[in-house]
Amino acid sequence: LVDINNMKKTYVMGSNMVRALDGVDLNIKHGEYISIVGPSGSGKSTLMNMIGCLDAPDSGSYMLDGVDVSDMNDKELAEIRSEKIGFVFQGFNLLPRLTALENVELPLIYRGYSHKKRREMALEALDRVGLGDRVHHKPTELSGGQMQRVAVARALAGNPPVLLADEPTGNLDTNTGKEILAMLEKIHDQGNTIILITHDKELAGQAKRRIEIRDGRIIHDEEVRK
Amino acid sequence: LVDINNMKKTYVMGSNMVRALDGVDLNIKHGEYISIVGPSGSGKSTLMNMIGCLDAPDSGSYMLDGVDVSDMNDKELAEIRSEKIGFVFQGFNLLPRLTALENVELPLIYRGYSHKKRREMALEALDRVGLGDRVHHKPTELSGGQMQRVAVARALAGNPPVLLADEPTGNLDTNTGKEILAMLEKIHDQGNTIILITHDKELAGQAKRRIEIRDGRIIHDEEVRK
Ligand SMILES: Nc1ncnc2c1ncn2[C@@H]1O[C@H](COP(=O)(O)OP(=O)(O)OP(=O)(O)O)[C@@H](O)[C@H]1O
Ligand SMILES: Nc1ncnc2c1ncn2[C@@H]1O[C@H](COP(=O)(O)OP(=O)(O)OP(=O)(O)O)[C@@H](O)[C@H]1O
Ligand SMILES: [Mg+2]
Ligand SMILES: [Mg+2]
Repeated sequence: LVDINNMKKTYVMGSNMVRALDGVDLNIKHGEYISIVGPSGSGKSTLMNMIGCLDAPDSGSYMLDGVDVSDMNDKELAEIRSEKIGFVFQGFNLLPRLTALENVELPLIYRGYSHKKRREMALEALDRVGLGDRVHHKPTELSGGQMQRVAVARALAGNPPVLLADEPTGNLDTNTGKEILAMLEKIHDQGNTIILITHDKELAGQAKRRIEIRDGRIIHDEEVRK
Repeated sequence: LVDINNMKKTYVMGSNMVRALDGVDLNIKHGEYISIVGPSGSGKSTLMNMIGCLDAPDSGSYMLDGVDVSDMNDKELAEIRSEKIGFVFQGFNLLPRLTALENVELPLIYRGYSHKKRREMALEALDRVGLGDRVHHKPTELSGGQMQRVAVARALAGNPPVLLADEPTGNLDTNTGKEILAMLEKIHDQGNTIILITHDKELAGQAKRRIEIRDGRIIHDEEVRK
């Protein structure tokens, strides 16, 4: 699924160079359940954005399902993002003027579902994350953990084959976090691929393979469960 | 310090009533170290915003240091917020066009510190949270956990007698979170008051008193440590 070779990303700030990714090699097969861990600022979100085609590296290659991502045009990239990948952003990235329901429906519009079908899928996803009674609230009318759950519902609603989740439970109490964990287990059992950035030990423990990042490099990469 | 009686806050959404705070009684003395826990959406941030004078209840009273908050004018409230209270917001609330350093200096400007003194205090606070090499980055040039730490530094820089921290470690790895924990311990030892909303068991375990909220009501309130 993912084949990344010697990927680098450097930000230049005046005379400073921030090496966000400093030579990353990564190979991910379909159906894997991977956790990415590491200190704050180590490059996890940057790597996730590359995998999700939201950003481009300065050097190195990225083959997604056998196709070189750097050869794709904007239209092809947008198509991949809306059809193949569900993304839970670390900062949620909800649209402030849309309700929870409209936010969750948004990716489904690009996939061509009927209005009736979209509404049904979005309501079901919001119900799954425990927000059935908050569907018409806008982001400013939701608690921090509720906004986070809307972001999760939006990523899951279209049942994407690849789920990229960046800290999906950072604002949730233990019980609600466990419900999200169970949801991810189920999605993985159905054959989907999950790549999860998390600081939560329990969530990380659920994954089958654990990748540890430090200073823009992968320092450990091992199978941890069968 | 804080004396809250039968506080209520209800949001009306069409025909729905969301009782965010449903009759809260709370008494907090100077120098206490309190954790507020409870499920996502239970009313923790709403209560914190009331304590920090950022919001006003529909009914009930709030005496802060013996003065009725509902009697205060905007100028007095602003003064309290900038001089007595340091606030770490759940959503960070950093100004996107200012650097980390400028964001941390902002509350110090209102307190009348000289330019030189402000810069010194802000640099020291950023250094304490491990961001000494990120001071000129804007929020979009920082990782999620780095933004969170800027929010913590901004609250601590002016050494406020009361610290209100809403989920200050949700985006941090365990080690960085422990450093924030140690910082809070130290601030408390110096005699300051800390009120902390957290889902983190370790952070909650550090507090001396634990308040549990559910559906807008306090269901437990007990001393847990000496
Ligand atoms: N402006 C609003 N309009 C309607 N409902 C609101 C509004 N603001 C908050 N709420 C509701 O009030 C309740 C309490 O919100 P609050 O932010 O205090 O929860 P919380 O305990 O901090 O949750 P979390 O742990 O997820 O941060 C939530 O159920 C939320 O949906
Ligand atoms: N636009 C930018 N300009 C300069 N530096 C940047 C920029 N974006 C990110 N960085 C830096 O790149 C590094 C990696 O950032 P990234 O967001 O990938 O970290 P992370 O591992 O996700 O951290 P966290 O756990 O705190 O979310 C950070 O040290 C950050 O300061
Ligand atoms: Mg990140
Ligand atoms: Mg909250």
